[in-house]
Amino acid sequence: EQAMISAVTSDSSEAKVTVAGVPDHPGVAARLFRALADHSINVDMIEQNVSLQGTTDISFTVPHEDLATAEEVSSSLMGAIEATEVLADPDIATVSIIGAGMKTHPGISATMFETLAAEGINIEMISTSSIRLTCVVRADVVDKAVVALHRAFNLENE
Amino acid sequence: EQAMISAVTSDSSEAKVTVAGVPDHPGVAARLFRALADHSINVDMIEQNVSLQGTTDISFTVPHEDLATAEEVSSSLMGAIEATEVLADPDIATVSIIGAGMKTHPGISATMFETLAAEGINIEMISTSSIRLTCVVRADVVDKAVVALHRAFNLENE
Ligand SMILES: C[C@@H](O)[C@H](N)C(=O)O
Ligand SMILES: C[C@@H](O)[C@H](N)C(=O)O
Repeated sequence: EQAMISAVTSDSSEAKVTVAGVPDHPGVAARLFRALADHSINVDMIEQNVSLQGTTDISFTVPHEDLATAEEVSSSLMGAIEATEVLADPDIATVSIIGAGMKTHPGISATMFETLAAEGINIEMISTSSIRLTCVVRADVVDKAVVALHRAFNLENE
Repeated sequence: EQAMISAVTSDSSEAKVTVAGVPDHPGVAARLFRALADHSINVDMIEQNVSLQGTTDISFTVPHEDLATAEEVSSSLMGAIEATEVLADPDIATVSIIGAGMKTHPGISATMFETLAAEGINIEMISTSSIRLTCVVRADVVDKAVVALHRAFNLENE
C-alpha cells in the first residue's frame, strides 16, 4: 500500500468560499460561476456534495488575492440564488497524496485519514481524482500533516 | 475557452453512498474508510464539503456490484461515527470535461454548468482536479449531458 503513493504535496496559496444553503435545482451553479468568471476570478477547487433536504452548499477555492472579490461577488448573488450565507475562509491549506491505483487499494484513503486523525488534524473537506486524494485542513497544521503523511507512506527521504 | 477542453467523458459504472450528519471531528473519515477497506470495497470518488454547524456529509462512489456491501458497512458504523443516515443511490452517473488551464479560464466551469442547466439537468455533486471538472447527475440524463457538452465545447466530431 505504501508503495502506491509517490508524493505528498501541500498548497497554502488559496482561500475558500462557501456559498451555503442554495436550492438544489438547475441554474444555481451556472449563475454563481458565471458571475465569478465575469470578475475574472481564478477558481481552482469546486466542491459540492449532495443535497439532503433540497439545499446544498457550494465551496470553491481562489488565490488569496482574489478572496475579497470572490466573497463580494458571491454575497451580491445571495438573493438571486437564494443562498443562506456566504463564508470566506482564508486560513485553509490542502494536503494531497498522489499515486496510481488508489481505487483498487482502498486502504490508502484509510491510511491517509488515520494519519491525520492521529495528529489530531481535522479533515474539513475531501476531494479525489484518479491519482490524487486531497484534504482541506487548517493552514497552521498543514506542515505537520505533510510530515506525518511522508512517514505513513514511507516517503521520508523525499 | 472552447479550445481549452479536449474531451467530454462519462461514467455510469458506479453508485453513490452518502453517510450523512457525521460530527466534524478527527477520526470519523478514518473509521469509515478503514471499515470499507477491510471489506475490500473499491472506493473511487470521495467528497466531503465543510461543516457549517458541526456536522457534515461524506459521499463516496463504488462499483455497482459493491453498493450493497458499502451500504451495509456504512450503516453498521452509524452508531460508532454518529451518522444520522446512510443513503445508497444506484442511479447516478458522472460527466466530466477534461482540459488544461481550467484554473486560469474561469468561464469554463460556468459554461459547463450553464450547458447542463439549459438541458434542465440538475448538478448533484461537483468535484474538480487540475485537469478535470466532474458533475454527478441522474444516470438517465448523462447521455444528453454528454451531447450538450460536446456541442458547447466544439467537440462535436469527437
Ligand atoms: C446546487 C447546484 O449545483 C444546482 N444543483 C445546479 O444544478 O446548479
Ligand atoms: C468528517 C470527517 O472528515 C472528520 N472531519 C474527520 O476528520 O475525520
